[in-house]
Amino acid sequence: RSVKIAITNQKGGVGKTTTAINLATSLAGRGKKVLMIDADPQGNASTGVGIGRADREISVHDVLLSDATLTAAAMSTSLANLSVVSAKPDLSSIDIDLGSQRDRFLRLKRAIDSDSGGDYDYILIDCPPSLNLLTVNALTAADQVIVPLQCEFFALEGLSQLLGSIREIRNSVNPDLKILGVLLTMFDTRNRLSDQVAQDVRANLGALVLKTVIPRNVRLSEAPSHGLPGVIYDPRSSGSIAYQKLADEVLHSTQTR
Amino acid sequence: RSVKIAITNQKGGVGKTTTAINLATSLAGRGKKVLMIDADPQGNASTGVGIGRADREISVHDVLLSDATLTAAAMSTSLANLSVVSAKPDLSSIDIDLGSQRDRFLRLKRAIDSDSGGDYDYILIDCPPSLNLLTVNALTAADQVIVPLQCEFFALEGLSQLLGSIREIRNSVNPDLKILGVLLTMFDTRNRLSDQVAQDVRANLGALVLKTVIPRNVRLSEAPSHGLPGVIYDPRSSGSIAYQKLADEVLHSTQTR
Ligand SMILES: Nc1ncnc2c1ncn2[C@@H]1O[C@H](COP(=O)(O)OP(=O)(O)OP(=O)(O)O)[C@@H](O)[C@H]1O
Ligand SMILES: Nc1ncnc2c1ncn2[C@@H]1O[C@H](COP(=O)(O)OP(=O)(O)OP(=O)(O)O)[C@@H](O)[C@H]1O
Ligand SMILES: [Mg+2]
Ligand SMILES: [Mg+2]
Repeated sequence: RSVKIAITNQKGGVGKTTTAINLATSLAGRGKKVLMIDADPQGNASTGVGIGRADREISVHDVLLSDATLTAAAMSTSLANLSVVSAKPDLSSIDIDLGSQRDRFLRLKRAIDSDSGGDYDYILIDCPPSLNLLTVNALTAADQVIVPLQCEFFALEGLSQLLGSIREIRNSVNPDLKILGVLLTMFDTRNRLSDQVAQDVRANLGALVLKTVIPRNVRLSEAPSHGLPGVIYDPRSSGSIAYQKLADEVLHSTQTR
Repeated sequence: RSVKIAITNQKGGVGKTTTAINLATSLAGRGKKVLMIDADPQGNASTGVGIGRADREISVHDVLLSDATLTAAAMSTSLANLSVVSAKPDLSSIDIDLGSQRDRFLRLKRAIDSDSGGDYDYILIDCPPSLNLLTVNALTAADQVIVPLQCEFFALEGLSQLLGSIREIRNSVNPDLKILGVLLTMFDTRNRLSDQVAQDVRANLGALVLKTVIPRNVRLSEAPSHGLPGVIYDPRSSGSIAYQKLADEVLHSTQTR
C-alpha cells in the first residue's frame, strides 16, 4: 500500500541525500505518512533530519542482518509525519557480514513487506554512491526509482550503466520496478555546462526526465549543519521551492497510477 | 622507487577524480614520469585525459583479476610523461570476481611492485566513493594518501571514519602508509559555509591540511567534456593555478623525504 521509492546513482555527490531529505519532508508536509530509510553507511540522511550519532540505536544494519523489524528501527523526527531508519558506520561491513547468504539481496524487501506496523504512504530509500549490495537491496525492495543527475559532464558517464542495472533488476528479482524519473540537480543558470547537459539528457531520455529541475542553491547545503531539511531551514529559497514542486510532481505521478 | 599516492574519500563528488587528473598532469608537466591508475568503475579519470571507452582494452580489472602486468595495461596519453591504466564498467563486479581469495586485497600492490617496466616517478590511484575492495587495494599499494575534502557539511561527516580506516590499513597490511594531506576542494569564496568548514578542519587536523586550497571553478568541470585536464584546457583559470600549486607542494613534500 506504500509507494516505495529508491533514490540512487552510483556517481557520487549528485544530490541523492539532499533529494531524499527534502522530498521526504515535503511529502510529510502535505500530510503523507513518510518513512525515510538511510541505506548509506555515511549516515548523511539521518544527520540531515537532525538525528544525532548517539541516538541511532537500532539501525538499517540491524534490519538487514539480525531481523530487527522496521517498526522497531523507525525513529520519529521533529517533523510531523516523518520517521527515519537511521544508518551507522557499521553498515559499511554489510557485504562481509551477509557473505554469500542466498537471500542477501532480498533482506530489505522482506523487512518492508513483512512490517505491518508503519502504514506509510511513502517509503524513501537513500542509497550510497555504488552499485553494491545496499543499492541492490533498495532496488529490489522499491517499486519506483528516482535518479538524481548533477548537471555536469562526469555525471552523464555513469547514467547508461545505472539504467542498465535497473533493467537487470526489473528483469530478474523485481518486475514491478519503474523509473519514476531522472531529476536534474545543481542546475546553475550562470554556466552553460548545465544547459548543455540538460539538453543532452532530455534528447536521450525524453519524458523520463522529471519536469522539476533543482537549482544550485547554497541554502540547501547550509541546512544540514543546522540538522534541518532545506525546506524547513529556508522554505522560500530557490532550492526549497523546487523540492516542494518535486513533491507535487511525485504525488501526481504516484497517486494517479 | 616511485612515490605511490592513493586519492580517496568515500564521500561522493568531492573532487577525487579532478584532483587525480590535474595533479597527474601537473607533475608530468614538470618532467616527472607519471602513471595514473583509474580504480573507479565509472572510469571518469580515463575519460578526463581523453581515453575513449572503445580504446580501453587491458584495464585495471585485468590487472587485478588475470594478472595482466601494469606495463601491458598502461596506455600513453596525448600528454607527455603521463600514462594511464584505464577502468571499464566490468570493474564493478570485482568484489564478486575475487570472491574470498586470500590475497584479494594485495592484488594491486603485487602488480605495482612486480612491474619493473614503468620506472615511474609518481603513481596516482583514483578511488571510487566507497571503502570497498578497490579502495583497500589502493591503500595497501600506496605509500601516501591525499584526501580531497569538499568544503561542505556532509563531507565532514565521513572524515573520521576514513581516517580510522587508513589507520587500520597502516596497522595491518601497510605500515608505511602516510597521509600526505587533506586537500580542501571546491572552496567557494562567495559563501561562508566554505570558510566554516575550512576553519573546522584546520582546527581538528592542523598540519594535515595541505596549504593549497582548490577554489570552485567552472573551468575544471567543463574540461572533461573536451577530454582534457583542466590545467591544459584553461591553464590560467583559478582552478588550474591551484592544481599547479598543489603539484609544487606535493613535489616539495615527497622529494625531501
Ligand atoms: N541543489 C543544490 N545546491 C547546492 N548544493 C547542493 C545541492 N544539492 C546538494 N548540495 C550539496 O552538495 C553536496 C552533495 O550532495 P549530497 O550529499 O546530497 O549528494 P549525494 O549524491 O547524496 O552524495 P553521496 O554520493 O556521497 O551519497 C552536499 O554537500 C549537499 O549539501
Ligand atoms: N574545484 C572544482 N570546481 C568546480 N567543479 C569541480 C571542482 N572539482 C570538481 N568539480 C566537478 O564536480 C564534480 C565532482 O568532482 P569529481 O568527479 O572529481 O569528484 P569525485 O570525488 O571523483 O566523485 P566520485 O565520488 O563520483 O568519484 C565533477 O563534475 C567535477 O567536474
Ligand atoms: Mg548521500
Ligand atoms: Mg571520481
